[in-house]
Amino acid sequence: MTVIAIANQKGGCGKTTTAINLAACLGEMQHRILLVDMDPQGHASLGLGRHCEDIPGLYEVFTQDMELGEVILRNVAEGVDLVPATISLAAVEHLLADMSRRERQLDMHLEPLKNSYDYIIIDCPPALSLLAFNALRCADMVLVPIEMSLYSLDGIERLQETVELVAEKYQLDIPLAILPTMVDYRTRFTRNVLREIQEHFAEEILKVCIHYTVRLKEAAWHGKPITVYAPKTLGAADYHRLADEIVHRTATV
Amino acid sequence: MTVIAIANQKGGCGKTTTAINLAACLGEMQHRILLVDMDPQGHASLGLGRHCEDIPGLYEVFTQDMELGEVILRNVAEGVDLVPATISLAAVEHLLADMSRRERQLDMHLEPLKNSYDYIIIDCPPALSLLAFNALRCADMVLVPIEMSLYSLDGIERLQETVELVAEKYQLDIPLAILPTMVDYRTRFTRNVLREIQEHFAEEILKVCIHYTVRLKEAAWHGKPITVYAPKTLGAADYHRLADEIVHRTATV
Ligand SMILES: Nc1ncnc2c1ncn2[C@@H]1O[C@H](COP(=O)(O)OP(=O)(O)OP(=O)(O)O)[C@@H](O)[C@H]1O
Ligand SMILES: Nc1ncnc2c1ncn2[C@@H]1O[C@H](COP(=O)(O)OP(=O)(O)OP(=O)(O)O)[C@@H](O)[C@H]1O
Ligand SMILES: [Mg+2]
Ligand SMILES: [Mg+2]
Repeated sequence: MTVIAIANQKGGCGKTTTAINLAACLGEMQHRILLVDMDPQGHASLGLGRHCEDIPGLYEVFTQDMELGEVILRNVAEGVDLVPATISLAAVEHLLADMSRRERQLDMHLEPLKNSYDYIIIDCPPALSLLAFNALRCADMVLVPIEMSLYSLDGIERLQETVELVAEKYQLDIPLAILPTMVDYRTRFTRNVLREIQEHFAEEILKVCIHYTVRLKEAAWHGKPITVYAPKTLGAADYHRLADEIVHRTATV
Repeated sequence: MTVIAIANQKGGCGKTTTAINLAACLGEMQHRILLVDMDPQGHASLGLGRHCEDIPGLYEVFTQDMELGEVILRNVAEGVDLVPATISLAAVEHLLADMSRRERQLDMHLEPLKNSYDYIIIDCPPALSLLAFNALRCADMVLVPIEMSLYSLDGIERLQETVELVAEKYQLDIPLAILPTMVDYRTRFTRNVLREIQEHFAEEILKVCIHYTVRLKEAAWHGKPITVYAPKTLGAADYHRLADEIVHRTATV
């Protein structure tokens, strides 16, 4: 069983898009997947066509009102279950702050479920908040989507420092895997930034890149993973390739 | 004097890009501009070529160690001063939480400066956090950049509710102005989403749209506003048009 946190404090770099489509691809490979929406925006839920405002989610779990198993939505995609998020999750930040073991809350709630899934994928909010720390604390790997820009490049070093902080504090080893997203090979600027990132982070960068394709935006609009909405397109092929590379990298975990 | 908060909890929709380039355009129109970087990522500072890790910024102001006037960087662009942000600003969330009048801290620090500027522009982090509330609390207008997607559309209603909450609590009137960004007119999907947004939010939407153009990414990479990096391009023209529309809308404030 492998826990993958999809994190980057830079906003809009493809975290949710990657969480949904990686989960869907792994599910189609007959792995059992739990997708955890840790972002109060609730976009991993929305992107799978689930409007979760009026149902219990992670907030009720952190407030000890319900078990994690009780809020899971089954089969939101082939082989994929979902722990939904609602806006009330934003209030958890203050709630957790006063708890003992405040960074381990998610880990503790996931513990009883670890035997029922092959992969647990956690979509993180765009911040190095307590919610994000909870995700890092139980991660076997941190997948970092980055778009091609100065701001994204700037954020990686800071994220690396934060992950190292969490790893040292709890004597863990949490490898980082960097995933270039929204890559438009037609522009020289993008190719130059990609090369810069490949040089700076040669050890962490994945072989696969996700191309910029409007099909991925359309898929989210229709509440479906790309593998269902447009299975024969570049976006679907890229995410299948990502799933293969993740399975290969985590096989030894 | 008008305070404009550039806010949207959706990540990566062009908040920082809009803050920098709107400030630069207003500065070239001979208005006196103060750009306040309220995002711990510090990208409004970085996008103007300033690496601020080792200098005092908003964190030192909120901890009462320095006056706001003491941390201002003068003339980062024509007619534009900057209040920089560093990563330590992230710690302010917890610091403010225990203060009385915790949502008014920024307003109180800006008070003595209000006569020295025509516009104060605040770049917000991608969250409805205490930092963002501080910006909303002192705003005369909230400018909401949105990219063309389901996730962006979903976030606007929630942001509207939050702004109304702040306005009611303090008996203020804080108009919202919606700015479509990264608009690629070549795809049918984008044109459909744009039409949907124009129908849903007919009152709040601005006349100007910012086109998708890689020139804006390049400008940030070189630490310059688009008006300096590529003044004769579409990106610069769009932001000049935005500045005109903002001046027109706020003339009566
Ligand atoms: N490869 C891609 N090609 C084209 N558009 C993409 C691609 N990946 C993501 N997008 C679009 O870019 C926007 C940002 O992506 P997404 O919301 O997944 O990022 P995020 O990191 O989860 O954002 P946030 O920081 O708000 O959580 C969305 O509109 C999404 O549909
Ligand atoms: N009109 C545009 N055309 C092309 N690229 C753009 C445009 N506006 C912004 N970008 C790029 O899109 C990315 C996101 O923009 P930006 O960082 O300004 O958004 P943000 O809302 O401030 O993000 P965050 O939520 O992390 O604060 C950046 O790489 C930026 O250079
Ligand atoms: Mg997201
Ligand atoms: Mg920003």
